[in-house]
Amino acid sequence: FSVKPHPLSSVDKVIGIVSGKGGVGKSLVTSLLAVEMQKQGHSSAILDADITGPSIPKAFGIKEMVMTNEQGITPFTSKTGIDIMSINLLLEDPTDPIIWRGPAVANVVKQFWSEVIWSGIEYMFVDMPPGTGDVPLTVFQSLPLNGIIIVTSPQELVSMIVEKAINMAEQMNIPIIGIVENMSYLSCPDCGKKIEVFGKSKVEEVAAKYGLKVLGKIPLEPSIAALCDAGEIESYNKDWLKEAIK
Amino acid sequence: FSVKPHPLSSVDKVIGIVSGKGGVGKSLVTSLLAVEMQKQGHSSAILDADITGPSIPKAFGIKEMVMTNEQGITPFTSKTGIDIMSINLLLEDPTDPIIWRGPAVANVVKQFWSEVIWSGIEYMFVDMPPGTGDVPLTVFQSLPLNGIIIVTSPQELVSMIVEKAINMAEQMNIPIIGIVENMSYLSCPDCGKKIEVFGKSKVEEVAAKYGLKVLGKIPLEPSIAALCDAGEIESYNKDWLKEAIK
Ligand SMILES: Nc1ncnc2c1ncn2[C@@H]1O[C@H](COP(=O)(O)OP(=O)(O)O)[C@@H](O)[C@H]1O
Ligand SMILES: Nc1ncnc2c1ncn2[C@@H]1O[C@H](COP(=O)(O)OP(=O)(O)O)[C@@H](O)[C@H]1O
Ligand SMILES: [Zn+2]
Repeated sequence: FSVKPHPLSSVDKVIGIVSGKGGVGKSLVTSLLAVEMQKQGHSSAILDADITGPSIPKAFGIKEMVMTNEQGITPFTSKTGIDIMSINLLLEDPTDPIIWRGPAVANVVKQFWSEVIWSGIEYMFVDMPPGTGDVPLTVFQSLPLNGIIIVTSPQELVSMIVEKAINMAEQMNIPIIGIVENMSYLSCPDCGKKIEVFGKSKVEEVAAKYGLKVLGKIPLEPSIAALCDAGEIESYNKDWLKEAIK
Repeated sequence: FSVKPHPLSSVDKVIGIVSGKGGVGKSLVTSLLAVEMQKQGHSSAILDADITGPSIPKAFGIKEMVMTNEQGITPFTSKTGIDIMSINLLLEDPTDPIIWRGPAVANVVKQFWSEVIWSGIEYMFVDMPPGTGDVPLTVFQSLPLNGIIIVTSPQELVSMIVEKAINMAEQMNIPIIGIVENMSYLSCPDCGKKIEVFGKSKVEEVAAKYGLKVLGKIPLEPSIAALCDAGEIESYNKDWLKEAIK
């Protein structure tokens, strides 16, 4: 692997979080994994390479990144101690339609790896750009990933997209840690009915078909969307992902 | 505008359907607009340029495209008579991670415009690639769009992304017809409670802020997801978009 980390950095494991389509909750799952891991006492970090929108900075309530000191760039540290660098916070004006081609994104990601001082990190979660096209492929190639976690929603359509993500991981020779299904169902707050908005969960079948581990199933919850909008994802306290962090 | 349509083609209006992030239901809204228009007796078509996944072919139950005769390429015609061409049906193996850069997508879209015989079409809806980056911008530049419709979900985050889409349309000098909010709420099938999964709808405020028309608000409905998975979106019969088709 060509790009060396900053001399003062120490990162044990780098895990890429991928999805076929946008909007299935990949950035949310990245956030929840880092929050859970940090709560369990493992020093965690997030490298946000998802250029489709500022989901991560928004979920953690980050308005701007304070970046440099004499030794190098230091990441933003969240309320519970998670170190975060986001490509979305580099954009001058986030409402300016940006032209990010694959190589430009990969260069920024490489700089995040080689110029930022990540100190004493056990788990770094990388929020990858969605899909399996040009941009995610170049990001895959610019980081020393130890494994990937695939995020999917219950709909049938997505399982074909899951196959694309599996093919990509196999082509890059990176192990798949497992699969998380998000938006599995919604429980009515008044009468408790379990509503399967996007159809019956198929994650067990899809996981069995490809020999993957199901790391968790997260329901649709208004409180999750509200915490993301308020920048308070660190105060979410359900443990849908307890399997994942083992 | 440089690219001429096929000599035997006739298309009155071309409308681009855009969204900031993937997964807000842009392909679904494109499908419902074409279905509604066709029902009202206006001959409609869909040009699917969204490379992030086969949402359109899936929703209409299209397995393969029968393409050519001696005069040129003919689109697929759906059960209710909508003409459809999808970039997703051109891919050899949809599970192969594809590398679609901006120019490659734009070339295919230009071919769909110049080599396909679109006969007697009043409204063509173009399902644009999501976002405001390289790929959607090049597609914008390769079709004679008469206007765009922005699809958004209620979350606060998305309104910043809506601004990006507005900036893009203004830079390209294309009028914005209006904005559709999708996944506005979910009604519990047992007790009827209106659950605002992604927070209170903000579409009126966002529309007022930018002087846009609200063309419709579509709730989250399990029947919509089920019809998409079954390839039967043409049998959806609610009229959430009746404002839009005026
Ligand atoms: N389980 C869930 N319950 C409620 N809202 C969710 C859930 N998962 C995701 N969301 C919301 O949906 C939006 C899209 O999620 P995001 O993580 O940004 O998707 P992606 O990264 O796949 O594009 C976010 O704003 C988030 O708040
Ligand atoms: N209002 C809705 N109710 C239920 N399911 C929906 C709704 N809108 C979209 N979906 C489902 O969500 C998935 C994502 O929608 P899609 O139109 O593909 O999004 P986009 O084109 O923005 O990526 C689709 O499979 C669709 O069936
Ligand atoms: Zn209920």
